[in-house]
Order: sequence, then C-alpha cells, then structure tokens
Amino acid sequence: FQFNVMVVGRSGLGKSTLVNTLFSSNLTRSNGRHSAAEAIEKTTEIKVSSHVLMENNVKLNINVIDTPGFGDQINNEKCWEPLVKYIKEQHSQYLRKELTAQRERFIVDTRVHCILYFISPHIKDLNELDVVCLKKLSEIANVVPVIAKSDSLTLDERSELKKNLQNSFSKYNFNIYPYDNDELYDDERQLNEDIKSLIPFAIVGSEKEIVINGESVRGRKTRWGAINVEDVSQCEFVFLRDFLTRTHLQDLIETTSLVHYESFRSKQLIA
Amino acid sequence: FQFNVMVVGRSGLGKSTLVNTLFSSNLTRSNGRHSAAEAIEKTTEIKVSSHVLMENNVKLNINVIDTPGFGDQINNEKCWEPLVKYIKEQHSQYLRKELTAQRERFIVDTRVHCILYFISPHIKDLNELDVVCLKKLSEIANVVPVIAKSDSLTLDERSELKKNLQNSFSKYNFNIYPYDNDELYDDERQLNEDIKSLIPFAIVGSEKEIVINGESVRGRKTRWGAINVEDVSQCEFVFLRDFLTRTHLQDLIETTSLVHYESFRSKQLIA
Ligand SMILES: Nc1nc2c(ncn2[C@@H]2O[C@H](COP(=O)(O)OP(=O)(O)O)[C@@H](O)[C@H]2O)c(=O)[nH]1
Ligand SMILES: Nc1nc2c(ncn2[C@@H]2O[C@H](COP(=O)(O)OP(=O)(O)O)[C@@H](O)[C@H]2O)c(=O)[nH]1
Repeated sequence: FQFNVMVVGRSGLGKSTLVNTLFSSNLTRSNGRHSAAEAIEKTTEIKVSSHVLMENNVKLNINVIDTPGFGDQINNEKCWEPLVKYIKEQHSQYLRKELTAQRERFIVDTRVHCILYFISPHIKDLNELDVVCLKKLSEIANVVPVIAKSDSLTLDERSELKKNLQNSFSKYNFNIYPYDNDELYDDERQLNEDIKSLIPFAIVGSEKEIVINGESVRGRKTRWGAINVEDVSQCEFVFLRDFLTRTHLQDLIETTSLVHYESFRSKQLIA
Repeated sequence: FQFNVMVVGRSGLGKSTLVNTLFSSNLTRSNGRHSAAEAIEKTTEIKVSSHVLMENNVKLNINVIDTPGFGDQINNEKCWEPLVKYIKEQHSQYLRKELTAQRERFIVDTRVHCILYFISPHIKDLNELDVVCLKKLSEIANVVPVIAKSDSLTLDERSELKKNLQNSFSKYNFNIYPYDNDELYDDERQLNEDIKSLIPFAIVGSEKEIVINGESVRGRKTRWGAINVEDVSQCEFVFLRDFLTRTHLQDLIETTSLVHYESFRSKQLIA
C-alpha cells in the first residue's frame, strides 16, 4: 500500500503529534516552527516525509505532506493555493505516466489520498479561512476534518461545536468524505452513516506515555487531570485511527483514483 | 475610580469569560461572534460596555473595550489600526478638555488604562501578528499579556511557553507593564520583580461553578479532570486578578496619565 496524507492547519494545533500518535511511532518530528521574524514574506510550504510502517504484517508506505506556514501569516490570502497546486500536480504527473508510450508496469502513486483538516477547538463556528479552504480542498481530494486538541473542551462544549460545524458543512455544501455511494452493502452504508455522525472527530494526540490507574497509556497529564488518548469516552482518536488505517484505508485510495483523479483526467482530456 | 480596560485577541480565546471571571459577575455576555459569511469585508470593531462594581465598599466604574474582529480575518493587515486610533483619540479628547478655557472641574477619563493582550496557548512563540501588535500597543498604553486558556497546557508546556515568550518580549524590546521606576520603595520594587517573572500570566476563566472535593468553586469540569480557577497551583488567575484590581489598579491609572498621556500631550504641544 502507498498512502499519502496531507495535514492542514495553523501551527500549534498538534498536527505532527497526531500523525505520530496515529502511526504509533515518531514519523515526523515537529517541524521547527519559524520564528515570527523569519516568517515575513513567507507563504505555505509543502514538505513531504516518507515512512514505512508495518501494520498486521502488511507493509504500508506512508507519505505525510506537511504544510508549514498555512494560516500563520498576518495576511493569509491564497495561503491555500500551494496546497491546491500540489494536489493537482500529483494528478497531472500520474496522468502523464499513464499516457506515456511505454507505460511503466507500476506507477508510483503520489496522489493525495486524504487531507486531515485541523479545526481549532476555540472557535464557535468555522471562520472565513476554514470556509474557503474546506470548499476548495473538498472539491479535489478526500477531506477529513478533525477538531484539534479537543481536551480544551468540556464534553458539552464539544458536542455544541460539533453540531455547529456539521450544520456549517451542510450549509456550505462541502463534499466531506466518506461520500454517498450506491454500491455499498448495507453494513458498509451503516458504518458510513455512523462515521458521518461523528465527523469532525474530536481528537487528542500525545507522544508521551503516562500512568493512569497503574496502567501505562498514551495521554496527557496535568495537575488537574489526565486524559487517555485511547479511551473512547474521552476523545475520538481511536475512531479516527481505525477509520484511516483500517476500515477506510483502501476506500480512501480508491476514491482518490476513481472520483478525484477521474474528474481531473476527464477535464484534461476534453481540453 | 474609573478604570478602562481593553481586551485584545482572536475570537474564542476566552476574553469575555475572563472579564466576567475577573469582575465576578456577568459584565459582558460573550458578543455574538460573526459567522464566517458576515465577517467578509469586516475589520476590527471597538465596542465599549460600562459597568459599576463594588469592591470592598469602593465603587469602581469599569469600561470594558472589546475588539471583535481582531485577528479573525483571512487578511489581518492593519487590524491593529482601529485599536491604536481609539487609544489616541481618548488622549486627544482628554487634552482638548484640559485645554478648554472653562476647564471642567472633573474630566471623565476614557483613556485606556490597561490592555489585556491574549496569547494563544497553542503557539510555540509569538507569531507575526503578535509581534507587530505588542510593539505598537505597548508604545502607547500599559500592556498586560496573558496566556489564554492555559488549561490546554501541561505545567511543563506552560513553563516552556512562558520562557519563550519572555525571551521574545525582551528580544523585541517591548515595553511590558509594570515599568521600571526609580521612585518605588523596596517592597514595591520586589513586588514588581515577582510579577515580571510571572508575566505573561497563564490564565483560565470560567463563568460556571463546579464541585471539587465537596466545595463549590469556579472552574471547568471535563470527564478527565476538573480545574479550579482560583487554585494558584493550577493557574494564575488569582495573581492577575489581584494585580489588576488591587495591587496595581491605581498605578495602571496613574501611569497612563503620567507616562502615556504625557508623552502624547508633549508631542501634540510641540507640533
Ligand atoms: N492540549 C493538547 N496539546 C497537544 C495535543 N497534541 C499536541 N499538543 C501539544 O501542542 C504543541 C504543538 O504540537 P505540534 O504537534 O508540534 O503542533 P503542530 O505545529 O500543529 O505540528 C506541543 O506542545 C504538543 O505537546 C492535544 O491533543 N492536546
Ligand atoms: N479550555 C478553556 N475554555 C475556556 C476558557 N475560558 C473560556 N472558555 C470557553 O471558550 C469559549 C469561548 O469563550 P469566550 O469568552 O466567548 O471567548 P471570546 O471570543 O474570546 O470572548 C466558551 O465556550 C468558553 O466556555 C478557559 O480558560 N479554558
């Protein structure tokens, strides 16, 4: 398997931590964030790091596409353009290889299979930048929005935020993965319905182990409490992990090829 | 006493909640945040709400100057200008009244005595917008920076962030209140030194009461812990409250008059 996941969100929302927690290993060191002085005149960069993971004896090649600088400037106009450009370039490269006279027996797939879009837990509803980016990105790739650092919310605040976000997703008509699909079996359709009611997943990430009730678990410990990242009554990290790396891994890759790539390809071939 | 405090920071950092917690009463309902659609073409607004508070039988008139829209747009260039304009206008109005032939026996003081600047707990260091704003604001008013929603940080993360922020404050040479002052007595000087080592205060705000160990306290309760806003081993809310409303209330008002207003006035009178 080749799985390419792009992480998008302002600096500090726990993106590198979550990626490491998801793949249970230090895949990506948190990219040294630019200091304010260096950040002047910068825009969103694209940084790809490649990793190999063994999951149940299956070798998984993972490309993590980081987007440092996104949303971090004073002026964030068009900070999404480098992302859109990168996504389309991968489709374009794939198409070129498909069309070459001697088609390679195996084309390396660098297309973005999933965009993890990090939403701040502080907002009451999507802000301007989120609306524009979710619109543009969900048109060309599978977008999976998550509520970052959801341990800063009480469970009531979390369900209120989720409700507002879900209403906005439908109000703005974003095409949020997983997509409706007539070809699903009933149990697959049911799983998708359950997942849709949870999205955006309220996640917490941690690279540290802490002790809760004598057990060593991945979590965050403060003087006033301790959160276990893998406890589904505390956060939805486990649901996201199973969704991305087990139940929907294959579908994310196939949907990218059969829906997003197809749409790109047909536009190119008509033109 | 007339005390005018401006709160500055992106939406969702808990500004209205903190103001209510500080003054132990629902002074300001959280201003309905604009939805993303309405926010287009907007800039920072200035909203003043007036309140009367009784503290130890002393009547305190408080103006809370809210700044909705600050830092919330896709393009935040010059989002600080309405703030700077407002601060200077109050000096200008005060000067006009001082200079009028029939000087009123008592001039209503609308000058900004204190700016509570909210820093996100997610950043590793000041971002571009913070650097520009802290520079411009600390030149014309008493700026008291705080780390918002510090319950999202472990105590280690908090001390690391504080260290980075304090280093940045001195690297960029911001004039952070309280200022050095040769006229202080030794115990006052010591208090200022202690406070300077704490700033920016790591705060948590709450309008709710929760029960911890059978006691009803102001705090936040989640499934994995409960934080007591007034417990100094958990957050620095009490230090901020005593600083603003007890130990330094008078000095904030006097420094505004003797330092910032004086500086404005002398520039005007030379010109
Ligand atoms: N409260 C909280 N802090 C987190 C969480 N995940 C990561 N952090 C902390 O947030 C800081 C920034 O995390 P990082 O992964 O570098 O963020 P990035 O800039 O988005 O890559 C680090 O101090 C992390 O320990 C979380 O789920 N909750
Ligand atoms: N985790 C955490 N949440 C807070 C804190 N203070 C306020 N909140 C919550 O953050 C949300 C926004 O608060 P609000 O005061 O309206 O923010 P404002 O937009 O800056 O005025 C509300 O749901 C508050 O309950 C805090 O110290 N910690």
